[in-house]
Parts: sequence; C-alpha cells; structure tokens
Amino acid sequence: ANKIISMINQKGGVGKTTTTCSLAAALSLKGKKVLLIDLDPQANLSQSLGISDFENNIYQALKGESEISPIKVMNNLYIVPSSMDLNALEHEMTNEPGREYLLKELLASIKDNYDFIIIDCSPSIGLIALNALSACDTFIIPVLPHHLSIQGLSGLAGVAKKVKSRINPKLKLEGVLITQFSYRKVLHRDVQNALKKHFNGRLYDSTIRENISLAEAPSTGMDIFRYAPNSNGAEDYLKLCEEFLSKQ
Amino acid sequence: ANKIISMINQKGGVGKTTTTCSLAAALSLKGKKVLLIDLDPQANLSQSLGISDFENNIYQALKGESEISPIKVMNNLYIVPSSMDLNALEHEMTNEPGREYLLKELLASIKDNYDFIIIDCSPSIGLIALNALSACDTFIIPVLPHHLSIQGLSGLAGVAKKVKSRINPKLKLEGVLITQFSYRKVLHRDVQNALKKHFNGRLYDSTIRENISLAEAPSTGMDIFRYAPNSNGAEDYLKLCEEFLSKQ
Ligand SMILES: Nc1ncnc2c1ncn2[C@@H]1O[C@H](COP(=O)(O)OP(=O)(O)OP(=O)(O)O)[C@@H](O)[C@H]1O
Ligand SMILES: Nc1ncnc2c1ncn2[C@@H]1O[C@H](COP(=O)(O)OP(=O)(O)OP(=O)(O)O)[C@@H](O)[C@H]1O
Ligand SMILES: [Mg+2]
Ligand SMILES: [Mg+2]
Repeated sequence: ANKIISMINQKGGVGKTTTTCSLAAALSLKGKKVLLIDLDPQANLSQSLGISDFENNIYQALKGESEISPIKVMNNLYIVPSSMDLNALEHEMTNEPGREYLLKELLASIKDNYDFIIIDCSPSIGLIALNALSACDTFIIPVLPHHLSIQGLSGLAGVAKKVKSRINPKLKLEGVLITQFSYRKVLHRDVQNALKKHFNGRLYDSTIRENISLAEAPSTGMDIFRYAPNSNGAEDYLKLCEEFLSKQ
Repeated sequence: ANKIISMINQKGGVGKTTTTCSLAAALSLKGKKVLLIDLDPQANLSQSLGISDFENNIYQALKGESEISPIKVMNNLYIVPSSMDLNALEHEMTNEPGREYLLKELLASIKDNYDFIIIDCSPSIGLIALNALSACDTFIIPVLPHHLSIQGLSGLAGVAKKVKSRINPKLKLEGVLITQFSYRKVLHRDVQNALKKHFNGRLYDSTIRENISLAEAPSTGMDIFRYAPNSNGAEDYLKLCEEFLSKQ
C-alpha cells in the first residue's frame, strides 16, 4: 500500500492518539509493516508505547539535525518519537521557504519501507498539522458523538480543501470514526445520523465503545491488544482495522 | 474579588470549555458579575452560549482594531467571543515587543467592572496561552482521571513557573478539577489519589460526574443550569462553585 495517513482533528480529546496507537497495532498484528510519527509535542503516542528515550525524535529530523531513525516497538511496528521542542517549530520556520513540505521531504526517502505510515497530530491547525496534511495521502478524523466535537469539522474541511488545491492534490479523506460511542444514548445516535448524512460513505460503520482498558493501557506502555486482548476496546479496534483494510 | 482566572490544560478534551461555561453560570446565579473571554479559535465557549455573531471579538481587541465590548449572555454574565483569526495571532505578533502582555493590557481597563473574569484556553501552550497566564491572577486545571491526562501536567507546571518568575509574579494555581469522574472505576480513584498527593490542598474535593446533559447543552446555546437544572451536571458544578467561593 505504501500509504501515509494523518490522524487529525483540532478538537481536543477525541481519540486521535488512542486510534493511532490501536489501529497501528492491529495492522501490525495482521502482518502489515507500520511506521508511526508522533507529531504532538505532548508525546502521548510515544508514552502510550512505552518510549521514554526521545533521542532521535521527529523535531531533530524535521530540522535536518539528524536522520530519521525509527525505534522498533514490536514486530512490524516502528515509531519516530516526539519532542517538546516541536512547540518551537512554528516560530523557527517562519521564514523557511516551503515550510509545509518539511515532513513530506523527510518521509519520501523511507515511505517504501512500510505498508502504512500513520501520523498522530496535536489538537491544533498550525504548521505541524499543515505538514501532516501536505505529507499524507489520506487523513482520518476521529470524533466524539458530541455537539462540540462536530462543530469544528467545517473548519478542518476548509483547511484540507486549501491544502489539496495548493499543496497536495492527491489528499483525500480516508474516513471519519466515532469514538466513545454508546448506542443507548440519543445524542450519540443523533450525531451518528448527522455524520452519516454529511460524510456519506466515509463514516466508518465501526464505532469504538467507551472502554476503561483504553484509558488504562497508556500507563503500561502497551497497545490495547497486548494490555487487554479480550476487552471491548481490542474488539472494536480490530473491527475498525478490518473495515479499514477492506477499503484499501 | 476582581479576580482573573485562566482555565488551562494543553491536553485536549478535559473539560476546559464545559467548566468555564458551567462555573461562570453558577457564579452569575449567585449574584457575581462574570466576564468570559473565549481565547480558543474553535470558539466552543461562544457556541456553547449561543453566540453566533463574532463582531466585536477578542482577536480584534487584542490587535487594537476595536474596543473590548462584551456581549450580555444573561443577568450578570457577559462574554467577549472568539474568532478563527486567533490562529494567525501567533505569527502576526512574532516581532511585537511584550507580545505576552496584550491581554493583560486589554483587561486592565475593565477588570474592576466584574467580580470574576474567566478565560477559556485552547489545548496548546503557545502565545495565546502565555497571554492568558500573564493576564490572570490564578488558573484552574481541569483533568480527566486518565493516565494521558496527567502526563502533561509537569509541562504545564513548568510553563506556569516561568511565567510567574519572568512576567506575572502574582500567578497562583487556583485549583485542579477532575471531570468525568466515576468513583466505581479503580483507574479514576488511583488518579485522584495521585493528584491529591501531588497537588496537596489544591485538588478540589468536588468532582464532576460524566453526565450526558453536559454534552447536550452546547447544542442549545444554554448553560447546564438553564438546560437541565436537575441534572447531575448542574448539581456537581453547583457544588464546585460553592467550594470555589469558599476558597476566595
Ligand atoms: N474508547 C475509549 N474509551 C475510554 N477512554 C478512551 C477511549 N478513547 C480514548 N480514551 C481516553 O480518552 C482520553 C482522550 O483520548 P486521546 O488522548 O486518544 O485523544 P486525542 O484526540 O489524542 O487528545 P489530544 O487532543 O489531547 O491529542 C485519553 O485519556 C484516552 O485514554
Ligand atoms: N462531565 C461531563 N460529562 C459528559 N460529557 C462531558 C463532560 N464534560 C465535558 N463533556 C463533553 O466532553 C467533550 C470535551 O469537553 P470540553 O470541550 O469542555 O473540553 P475542552 O478541554 O474544552 O476541549 P478542547 O481541548 O478541545 O478545548 C465535550 O463534547 C463536552 O460536551
Ligand atoms: Mg493525542
Ligand atoms: Mg475547549
């Protein structure tokens, strides 16, 4: 596939990191070779996979201070960790020509070594998010089934449209995923129906139920399949992975 | 009191907007005059209170293009709405001397008209967050009782310490609030105990339970007390308000 995917939504706490980590782990268990890029200065993805050594991180690679050298997490799963210094990137690159292409350039030389590269983004629409949208083939938007979570989607769509027309003509929406979904709640079903109408075939049929194991797993440094293989979280992300693969 | 309070946590989706909106509404019902500042370009706070006209927004006031002119939401409750343009502020102010003091300057002339001014922040630690921490007397940190939510607290504490020593010597932590808390979940109790040890007397005894009414209210443009006065959300935020006032 050699596909690069950004996990993006400027709304906070919608499950970007949890979905990046869980989908990547599921893909690697199915024999796909996956590289993760942690573009969030909070480094939640790196922490969730037990990485505490941020030696060769994505900030140094974007600045050209070091080669990209992924850390092996487990069979078929690699990561380039984050750094707090990413917070400074936006300022440092103010006058850099083509500053939106830094990540695309970086990934070009290693893209063919992986089936999928998945980029976890921070909750913002700044230079870092623009780099992700410029470098990727498609993007996934996780959402909570809440009003505030769907409010910002038109803003994100507007940015994606500009990136597509000016920087990355092949950019497409991979899918929209509802996380922490409970079929019993009227609000959740209402939001699901609204998203179905708005995104047509791009809303995943698979939804992710609320599951405490997903909130516990990051403290162990293990993905959901290693931490709680029989949990609802593992079951739901496996289903998502199968639906995702069926659409490749 | 004439107190300015920032609601801040770079972790996304922890309840910053919900707490700003609900605490402010509770304070206004108790006869306090409250001004809200929506510093998040997503404008979730403005939307939650039914404001759709962003004429006199905080971006224009920070740029000096217009006077600050709050919109009345209801008795004792006013708001200066957000603007998408806030995303550009960081770049536009790159070379502005004392760019962290813009908000402090703006609020100085109106501070005495209100008992409390509460600033809702976006999930980031950039120029906008620095303006909030420079302008406020104290700050409140909402957290989810999850591992990922407490990971970033040391980063936030580090930034607050620098602001205190270089820009705003009076800056203090008002309190830490656990949202979407369920006493039955072991993870939640573990996180609560860890926060109690770490923050000493600054962790609020009051916690906010998960309550679907809080996620529904924003679509109506009403705060929780007008939308669902008998809900757990209204009860919990009323208790928080009383604990908050007892500590003034
Ligand atoms: N299905 C789920 N059930 C229970 N908890 C979940 C679920 N998905 C995510 N969480 C928890 O909810 C919180 C938010 O999820 P996560 O950090 O993945 O969101 P995010 O969009 O990456 O946040 P940010 O905007 O800060 O980057 C985390 O503490 C995570 O552990
Ligand atoms: N106690 C609660 N029970 C149920 N839902 C809640 C509760 N508190 C907040 N929510 C919902 O959870 C989501 C996240 O809350 P909110 O938007 O207030 O967080 P935030 O920290 O302001 O997010 P951001 O980082 O994007 O600014 C919202 O959809 C909100 O409606
Ligand atoms: Mg994240
Ligand atoms: Mg918010």
